[in-house]
Amino acid sequence: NTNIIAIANQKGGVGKTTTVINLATAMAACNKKVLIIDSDPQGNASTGLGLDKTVLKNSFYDLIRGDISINEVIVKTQIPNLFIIPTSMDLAVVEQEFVNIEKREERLKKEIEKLNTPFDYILIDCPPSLGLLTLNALVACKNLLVPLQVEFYALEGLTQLMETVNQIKNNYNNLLTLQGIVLTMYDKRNKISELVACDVKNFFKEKVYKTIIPRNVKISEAPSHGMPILMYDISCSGSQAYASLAAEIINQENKL
Amino acid sequence: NTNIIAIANQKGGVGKTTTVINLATAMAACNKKVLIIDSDPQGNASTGLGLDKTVLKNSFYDLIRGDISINEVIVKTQIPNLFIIPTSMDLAVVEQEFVNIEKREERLKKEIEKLNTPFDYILIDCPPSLGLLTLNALVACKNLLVPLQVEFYALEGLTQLMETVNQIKNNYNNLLTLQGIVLTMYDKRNKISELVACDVKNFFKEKVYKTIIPRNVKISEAPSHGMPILMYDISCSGSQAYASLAAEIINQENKL
Ligand SMILES: Nc1ncnc2c1ncn2[C@@H]1O[C@H](COP(=O)(O)OP(=O)(O)OP(=O)(O)O)[C@@H](O)[C@H]1O
Ligand SMILES: Nc1ncnc2c1ncn2[C@@H]1O[C@H](COP(=O)(O)OP(=O)(O)OP(=O)(O)O)[C@@H](O)[C@H]1O
Ligand SMILES: [Mg+2]
Ligand SMILES: [Mg+2]
Repeated sequence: NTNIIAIANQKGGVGKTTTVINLATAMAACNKKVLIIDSDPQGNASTGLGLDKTVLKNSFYDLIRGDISINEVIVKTQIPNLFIIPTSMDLAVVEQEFVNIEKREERLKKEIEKLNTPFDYILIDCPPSLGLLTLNALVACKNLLVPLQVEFYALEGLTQLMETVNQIKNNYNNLLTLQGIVLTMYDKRNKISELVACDVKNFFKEKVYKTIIPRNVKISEAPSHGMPILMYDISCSGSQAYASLAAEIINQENKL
Repeated sequence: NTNIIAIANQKGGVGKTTTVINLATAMAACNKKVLIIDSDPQGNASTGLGLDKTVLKNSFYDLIRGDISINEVIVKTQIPNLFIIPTSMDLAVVEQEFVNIEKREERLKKEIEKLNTPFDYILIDCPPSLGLLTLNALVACKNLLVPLQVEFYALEGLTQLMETVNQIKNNYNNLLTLQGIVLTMYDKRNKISELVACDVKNFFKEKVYKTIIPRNVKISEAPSHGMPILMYDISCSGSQAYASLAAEIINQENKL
């Protein structure tokens, strides 16, 4: 009964990694058992949680190649109830390596099915592209969460993302549904923020979470200390927002 | 004697497109003839200059497939001296289509060699990945310009980018050199900005441009009007910064 959520958007720098780390931490604080899968070769989710990528024994790369079982590659984080499958730089070559491999888009899905430990949530961090790694996440997941930076260019990419999701739903994963869109880096002083927020709410209606993540300097400071925002500064607006988003998502489940 | 510059960084949202559009406009204002090549399937450079991607006759996709000559796909922009090869969404499929094609990394380079019109500068906007499209840009160019957002995660990606550049220099394009690093979205109120700026200057020394692009709300408003910042609001700090960057790059050439 695990809810597997892919956090994806091919537009870069919209807050995918920040949302994965902080939403997962807030869910873990609500006593949910959470696994983060870092499928971005940049490995920002691993670093942002304080892992040293240079000393990793195993990583997501070994998992997707089939060299190691999912139960051996999961590591604890410093947060109770929160675990991670970390990634290292060698993941960058996987797109070239997997070119002629059968069913290359299902490798992550097949691995997740072998999990021994029950998790309440699995959150998959995706790279800023619609290539093989994001495809694997969208095939393996049940729900898609889209962080959307309230900026003009970010709005433009949404149509392309939704088209890709429909293709995947029709060809690979008929379970895939849009769980919701979370607006990020909202800045009251920037009139574009309100324009984009209105556009998105008009189009996607109740799919847009009520919680809006504000632009908050503390959020961008936390990763340099290897901590999620809820650990770095629990009282700031960023922490409050991610805690409220976690509550909204958990309550959304209870209603279903 | 054209200076072909790739603007690349696999980290997303660091200001690649914003730098391409506004640097190109500032160079055109200095009476340089400039061509922008939009090789990002998101097509933000095309939209940010006011082009309607849905009515494009031809695009970068047709060029890289070899269906049209480079001299036929170039269009004027509303800025004198500034031209663009626009892109549309269908470019997203090129990574899959080109999988088994010979010398697929040299296609852009081969096309640029056929140009009839002399340009002073060619600026290539890249997607946030180190895949085939960025590879084509790095093989075709003479210089690399790296926009670096002054944020912790952006710093992390720099090592990976430099490793890729060395590989390309050794295997495909021995002309490729790092022209410079431009710090973007600098915010004096954010202590990370200064930390990251110091780190980068210590490591890359004179390769870091003196001009630093400040975080400036007007820069994020301009694309929604289909205009570069120098057209949208010439007096704001963003315009001044990109004008000063253009001067710095043009003077760098004169010294060589
Ligand atoms: N609400 C926020 N307020 C301030 N800064 C933020 C906020 N959310 C994210 N950031 C910062 O903005 C940058 C981009 O965020 P992040 O790296 O999470 O985006 P991403 O979508 O994962 O990027 P990529 O596309 O490269 O994977 C980071 O430096 C992060 O610290
Ligand atoms: N100096 C700045 N001040 C304020 N906003 C900025 C600045 N530079 C860029 N932006 C905004 O930040 C967002 C990211 O910039 P941009 O899209 O140019 O980055 P990118 O690296 O091209 O992203 P991608 O990786 O998706 O291609 C855009 O919405 C842009 O308008
Ligand atoms: Mg990320
Ligand atoms: Mg861009």
